[in-house]
Amino acid sequence: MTRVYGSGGTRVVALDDVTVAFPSGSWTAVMGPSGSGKSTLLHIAGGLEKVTSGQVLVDGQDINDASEAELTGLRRTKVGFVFQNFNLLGSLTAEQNVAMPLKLAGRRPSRLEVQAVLTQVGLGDRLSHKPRELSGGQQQRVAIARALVTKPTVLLADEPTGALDSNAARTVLGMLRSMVNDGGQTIAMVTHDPMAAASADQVLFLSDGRVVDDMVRPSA
Amino acid sequence: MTRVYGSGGTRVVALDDVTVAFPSGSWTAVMGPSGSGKSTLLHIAGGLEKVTSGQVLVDGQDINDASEAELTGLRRTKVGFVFQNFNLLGSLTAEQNVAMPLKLAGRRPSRLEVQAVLTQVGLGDRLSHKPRELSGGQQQRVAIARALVTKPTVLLADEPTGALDSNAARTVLGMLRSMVNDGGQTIAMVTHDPMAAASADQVLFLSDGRVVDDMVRPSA
Ligand SMILES: Nc1ncnc2c1ncn2[C@@H]1O[C@H](COP(=O)(O)OP(=O)(O)OP(=O)(O)O)[C@@H](O)[C@H]1O
Ligand SMILES: Nc1ncnc2c1ncn2[C@@H]1O[C@H](COP(=O)(O)OP(=O)(O)OP(=O)(O)O)[C@@H](O)[C@H]1O
Ligand SMILES: [Mg+2]
Ligand SMILES: [Mg+2]
Repeated sequence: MTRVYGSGGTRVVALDDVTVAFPSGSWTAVMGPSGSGKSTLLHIAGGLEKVTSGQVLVDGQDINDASEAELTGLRRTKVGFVFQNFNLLGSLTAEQNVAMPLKLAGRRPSRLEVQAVLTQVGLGDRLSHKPRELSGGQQQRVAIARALVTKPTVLLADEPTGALDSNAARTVLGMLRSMVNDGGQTIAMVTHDPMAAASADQVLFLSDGRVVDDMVRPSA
Repeated sequence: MTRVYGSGGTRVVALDDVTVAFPSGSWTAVMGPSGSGKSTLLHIAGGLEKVTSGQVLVDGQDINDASEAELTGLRRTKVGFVFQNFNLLGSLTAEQNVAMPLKLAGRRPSRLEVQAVLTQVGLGDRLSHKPRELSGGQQQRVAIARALVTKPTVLLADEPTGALDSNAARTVLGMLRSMVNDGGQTIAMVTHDPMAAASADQVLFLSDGRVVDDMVRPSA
């Protein structure tokens, strides 16, 4: 697949004839320099952006031709997304932000379920705080809890430990690992942190919009 | 100094009787778990927030009693700030965002000056891109360029390499080091990255709003 932004003077080839696969039930890390196309790759894999040319197959179906309604359905049930800039709703509390995807999927959110996932990321005592009453790392953990609450088959996470100290990062990475091992979770995670990449089963390296290397962990 | 947020059920003591000094002409790193008070400390040092009790001395003057006009003057000329969430203006290009502090300080921004600092952070070819046309790491580097363009005596940087790959981070840290060594720059930098902390002259550790440790680099 290829993804191009703009035209003329500000034309940028974000992804240049890239072919990658995120195997089901396994954890893939994506690394590469700033501006190399990592976020773009994740947005396309999650149906948030269209490709300029090429195919995007999810469970065998090409989602690039899917209708907006089909894509919304996909995003609400199959795919959980942790955005690089968190994308929390400023007027809602941590609890309401995490409950939102459940409401959007037409389910009645149970307080217990929402509180359980916030406690898992270490924020059980912050349910009623709004994003501006939380530190950067706390906001990021709310964003992680929100992506996991619908138990999506695929988790797409864009630098999910970027704002976390090493202890908080280890907690989050441990959670993800047990989801892969015990629950067959599929994960694609962008990261700049070698410790986070070391938790994955394979690592892809992007540079200037191309895949330049990949590594499989011996134990994977 | 002490800083408390909220009251009753959501009362949080962000900083608890903290005494720290950021020596002039030297580089201090601040580390600590997510939610330990690092950003709050930086906001107070830069006159962006008031303390609940205690003093904040900049060049011998307690800025906690300063008027809004005095604080604005301080922020426009003496202090450069790199925010944890970048705080770029979405409707402006990279070049316009970087020129903004010069305009606010009443100076006519020279294109050459603005382009030079953007080139220094590796974005000489992105002058006319708006924040949403830039990757996370590129946006962070625009925020760094914007904080440096007025050549402030004190730079307060909140996880300035958080969204950068290790090469881009090394470039930024190298720039800051030569500003300290050659220009007598004073820097206070929050970071979770041990490589970034290793570039500083001393490191403070915060936990639950208190200073729990500090380390001075042998060569400092
Ligand atoms: N406006 C606010 N209202 C209420 N609580 C706040 C507010 N701002 C910060 N806090 C709380 O104060 C504490 C310190 O926050 P601060 O942003 O300084 O943390 P931090 O050390 O920078 O964390 P991180 O590494 O996650 O960025 C946190 O527990 C946070 O939830
Ligand atoms: N909407 C857009 N318009 C124009 N260019 C864009 C747009 N979005 C991204 N780009 C460009 O596409 C390239 C890839 O961006 P992407 O966000 O995927 O990078 P990244 O690898 O995630 O970087 P980072 O590590 O800094 O987050 C960058 O050069 C960026 O400037
Ligand atoms: Mg990115
Ligand atoms: Mg912070």
